[in-house]
Amino acid sequence: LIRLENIKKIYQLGTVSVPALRGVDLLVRNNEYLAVMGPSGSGKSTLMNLIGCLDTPSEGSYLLDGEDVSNLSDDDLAIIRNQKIGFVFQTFNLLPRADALHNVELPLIYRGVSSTDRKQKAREALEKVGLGDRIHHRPNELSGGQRQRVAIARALVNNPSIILADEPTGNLDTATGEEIMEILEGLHDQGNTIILVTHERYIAEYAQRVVRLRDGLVEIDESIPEE
Amino acid sequence: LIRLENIKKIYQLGTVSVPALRGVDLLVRNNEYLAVMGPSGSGKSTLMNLIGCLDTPSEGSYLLDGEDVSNLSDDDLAIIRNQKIGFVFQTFNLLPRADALHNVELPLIYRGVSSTDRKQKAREALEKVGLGDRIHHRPNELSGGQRQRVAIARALVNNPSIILADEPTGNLDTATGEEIMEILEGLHDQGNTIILVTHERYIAEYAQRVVRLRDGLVEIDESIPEE
Ligand SMILES: Nc1ncnc2c1ncn2[C@@H]1O[C@H](COP(=O)(O)OP(=O)(O)OP(=O)(O)O)[C@@H](O)[C@H]1O
Ligand SMILES: Nc1ncnc2c1ncn2[C@@H]1O[C@H](COP(=O)(O)OP(=O)(O)OP(=O)(O)O)[C@@H](O)[C@H]1O
Ligand SMILES: [Mg+2]
Ligand SMILES: [Mg+2]
Repeated sequence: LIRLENIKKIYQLGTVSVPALRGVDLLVRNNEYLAVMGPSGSGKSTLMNLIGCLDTPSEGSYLLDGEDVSNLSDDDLAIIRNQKIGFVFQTFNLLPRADALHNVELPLIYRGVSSTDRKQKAREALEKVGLGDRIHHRPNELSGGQRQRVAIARALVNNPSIILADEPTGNLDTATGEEIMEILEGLHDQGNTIILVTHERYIAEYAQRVVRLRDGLVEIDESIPEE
Repeated sequence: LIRLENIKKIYQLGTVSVPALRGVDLLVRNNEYLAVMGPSGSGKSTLMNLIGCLDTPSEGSYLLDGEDVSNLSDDDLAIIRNQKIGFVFQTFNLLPRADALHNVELPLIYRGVSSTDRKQKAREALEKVGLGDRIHHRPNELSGGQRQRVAIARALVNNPSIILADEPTGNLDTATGEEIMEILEGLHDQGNTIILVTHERYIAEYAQRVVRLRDGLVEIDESIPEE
């Protein structure tokens, strides 16, 4: 499903080059459940942005469903992102002037869903993450963990087959974090593919496999034994 | 040092009232080390904003060092914040167009420190959190955990006697999180007062006492036995 070969990403800041990824190989099959871990600054979000077609590598190839992503136009990439990929950003990236409901509606608007249908789907997605009574709050009228849950609801509302979640429980207490993990567990059981970045051991344990980055390279890539 | 009595905070959203804090009593002595925990949306950040003089309660009283905070002007509050309190925000709140060095310099500029001195102090604060090689990166050129560490460096650069940290390790891998906790440990040993919000057990264990909120009220307030 996802095949990354010798992926490099170098950020250019004036005269300074920052090699965020220095040659990453990664193969992810359909319906796998992967946890990405590693120190702060090791390249996890950069890797997620590349997998999620939000950015392009400096070198290397990325085949998504057999298709070479680097050959696609921006419009094609936007369609793929909208139809196949649900992305929970590490820093949420919500529209500050729109309320929770409207933020979650956005992927449905892009897909051309009717106004009545998308309001209902967005409401249901928010209820699922425990925010049914916060749908008209804007991001600055929500707690940190509530904003994170709006970002999660938005990522899931289009029923994507690939879910990329960057620290989805970083701002959530343990109990709420486990509710979110239950939702992801259900989506995995339905056949979807899940890649999540986390620094918390108990969250990584929901996955079947852990890939650990260090300094822009894969340090460890191994299955988690089932219990 | 910090005395909160019957503190209430009600947010008004049009016709809807959101009671974020519903009568909180809290006494914190000089040099205490307190962890605040509780479910997402239970009022932790609201409480921190009130303690940090960033917001005022709807009801109840707040005495800081024996002084009634509700009687102070905005200018007085700003001076107290700058001199006494270091605040690490849950969502970092960095200036997007300023680099890390300048973001960390801000509290020193406000205090009137000379340009040479403050550049040096800001640089040292960033080195202390492991970002010596990122001082000219702007927030969008930093990883999530690096932005969080810039926010931490900024909170500590003025040597505040009260440190309020809202989920300071939420975006940090365990090893980097422990480095930050070591810094806080050192500051506590020097006689400062630390209040941190966290949802992670192993972070709370650095504190001497845990206050647990639920639905805007204190549910538990107890010491952590020393080991
Ligand atoms: N400006 C606001 N207007 C209306 N409601 C608000 C506002 N800010 C916060 N709230 C509400 O007040 C409640 C408490 O928010 P607060 O940010 O203190 O929670 P928290 O305990 O820090 O949560 P988290 O762990 O998710 O960060 C939440 O239910 C939130 O929706
Ligand atoms: N736009 C950019 N320009 C320059 N350097 C960047 C940029 N974005 C990220 N970096 C650098 O690339 C490296 C990897 O960043 P990335 O966000 O992938 O790390 P991460 O593993 O997600 O870290 P964290 O756990 O802290 O979120 C970091 O050292 C960061 O400073
Ligand atoms: Mg990251
Ligand atoms: Mg909060």
